Amino acid sequence: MTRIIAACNQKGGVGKTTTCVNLAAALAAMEKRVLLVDMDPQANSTQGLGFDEGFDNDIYDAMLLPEAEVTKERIHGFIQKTSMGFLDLMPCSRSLAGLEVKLLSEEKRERRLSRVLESVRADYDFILIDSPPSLNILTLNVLTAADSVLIPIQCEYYALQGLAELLNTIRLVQQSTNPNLAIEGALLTMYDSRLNLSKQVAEDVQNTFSEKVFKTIIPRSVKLSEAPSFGKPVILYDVVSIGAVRYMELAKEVIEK
Amino acid sequence: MTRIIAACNQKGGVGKTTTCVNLAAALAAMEKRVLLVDMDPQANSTQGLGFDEGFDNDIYDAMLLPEAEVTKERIHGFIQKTSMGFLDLMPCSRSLAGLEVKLLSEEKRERRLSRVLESVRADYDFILIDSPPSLNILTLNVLTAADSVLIPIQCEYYALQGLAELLNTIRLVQQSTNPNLAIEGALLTMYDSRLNLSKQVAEDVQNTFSEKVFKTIIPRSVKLSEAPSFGKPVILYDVVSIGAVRYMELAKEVIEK
Ligand SMILES: Nc1ncnc2c1ncn2[C@@H]1O[C@H](COP(=O)(O)OP(=O)(O)OP(=O)(O)O)[C@@H](O)[C@H]1O
Ligand SMILES: Nc1ncnc2c1ncn2[C@@H]1O[C@H](COP(=O)(O)OP(=O)(O)OP(=O)(O)O)[C@@H](O)[C@H]1O
Ligand SMILES: [Mg+2]
Ligand SMILES: [Mg+2]
Repeated sequence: MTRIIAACNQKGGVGKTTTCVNLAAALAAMEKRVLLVDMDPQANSTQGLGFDEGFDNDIYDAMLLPEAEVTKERIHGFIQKTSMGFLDLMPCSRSLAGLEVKLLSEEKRERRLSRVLESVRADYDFILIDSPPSLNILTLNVLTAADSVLIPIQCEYYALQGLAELLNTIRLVQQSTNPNLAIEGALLTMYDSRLNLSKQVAEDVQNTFSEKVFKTIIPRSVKLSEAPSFGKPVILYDVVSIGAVRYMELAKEVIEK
Repeated sequence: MTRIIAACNQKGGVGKTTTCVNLAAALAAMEKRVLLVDMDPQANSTQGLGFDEGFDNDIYDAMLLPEAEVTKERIHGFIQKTSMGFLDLMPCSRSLAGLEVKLLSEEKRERRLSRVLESVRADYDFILIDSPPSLNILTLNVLTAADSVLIPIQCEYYALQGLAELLNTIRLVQQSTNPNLAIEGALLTMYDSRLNLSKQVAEDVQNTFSEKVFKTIIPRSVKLSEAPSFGKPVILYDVVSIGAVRYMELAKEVIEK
């Protein structure tokens, strides 16, 4: 049973891309068939897996296809194999930022991503979606297409402030375009056990999300921020680093849920 | 001669808000009259100065006023005094996210912020504008209203990737809505002298921006991330911390340019 999980949080720089790339690689290392979908025009997930040029066919083109052309064979033409077996990527480029204007007058514009992913859902165990730091039509498409939302929360003050707005948006989507949308969990990122601030944020998050907080906590780790410059997930860059270990633990937790 | 400086970078979490709040406070400590304008619907600059409820009148309402009503007296009704002399705030709230839809069919929609700020420009020495992590109508308004752009660059790999896109957008604005827009400079943030990654990024930024890189570098500093939870700029939270010292140095550099 395929699970489509979106990493969402409109606060910038909280670890959405880092979580998508490394959780996807960890699940693939456990021989789960994984598709990573990059829905952020910054294309950081695409870069994090080592791709850097614009593809002729990317998620932007797939979302603009007429409904009749959205078939499994056609959509697989937009998907790239990565250096890891079991891990595929649906890349994006800056042109994705132009989707908002292009879709304005279209019907069911918030379901474009959903119909693309449904056509290939059966070929994967997990589909992970990276989203931009905003609550716009791209994020609406992501929340409409997903079965559940994984919320990365940086252990910082400003990152806490935006949670109410995010939960509000999730509720609105549940009442309109995606009644089955669930919360996969809140993931604490860039945690530094030496800092009071990290402990305070962790406590607040536990109070807000209670049992929905992942037991796995991702600490601040240099290897995690170095790995993208080599175009590799951290388990291929430094498999014994704390970042690699924790994302493997997170993958186990996600599988067992 | 008033200078309107915008902090812009569509990459999330690079230090836009931290730079706006602390540079504004440092300039005010040097008895420059400063207005900080929060143009990010997350309202982090508003929170960073200790305000947390939605105001009846904020930047959203000011931008929707009919042109004839945009007068100095009227706009000062949208401006809040802060706990620091010489520092005023034009707050925002989440409703700002709705401006995009509201302005769609309006003429000169990218000039709404500019006409608001021009009405009070003479009352300040510096007007600093915090922007959201995206290149949308809000950021377009910010770039159209500004005299120059200060680009915070986090010393991380992903933060480098988005620079070409940002410089591209600045060029487009210079060719259309704001021919006089200049680059104030690139500011290295969250620099950690122990990390190769920080040194590599700093080198790349020097190569891209050459003399336009601020001599002042902002190191990673816990006091900078703790200060917002007390609703204070870092110079009021811990004036001897390295974060406070560096933002004071940055203020001097900005004044001398
Ligand atoms: N646990 C960690 N330890 C150290 N650095 C990290 C960690 N997680 C992420 N980073 C680094 O912090 C920066 C922000 O993370 P990332 O880009 O994944 O966040 P994001 O939420 O995707 O940002 P955006 O909002 O721009 O999409 C990146 O440079 C990344 O390499
Ligand atoms: N020099 C620094 N040292 C330590 N922490 C910092 C520093 N600068 C910023 N931070 C922290 O890093 C996080 C990101 O910074 P900030 O929110 O200012 O970035 P931003 O670019 O405004 O983010 P967004 O894209 O969401 O608007 C915040 O929690 C902030 O407190
Ligand atoms: Mg990202
Ligand atoms: Mg900000």
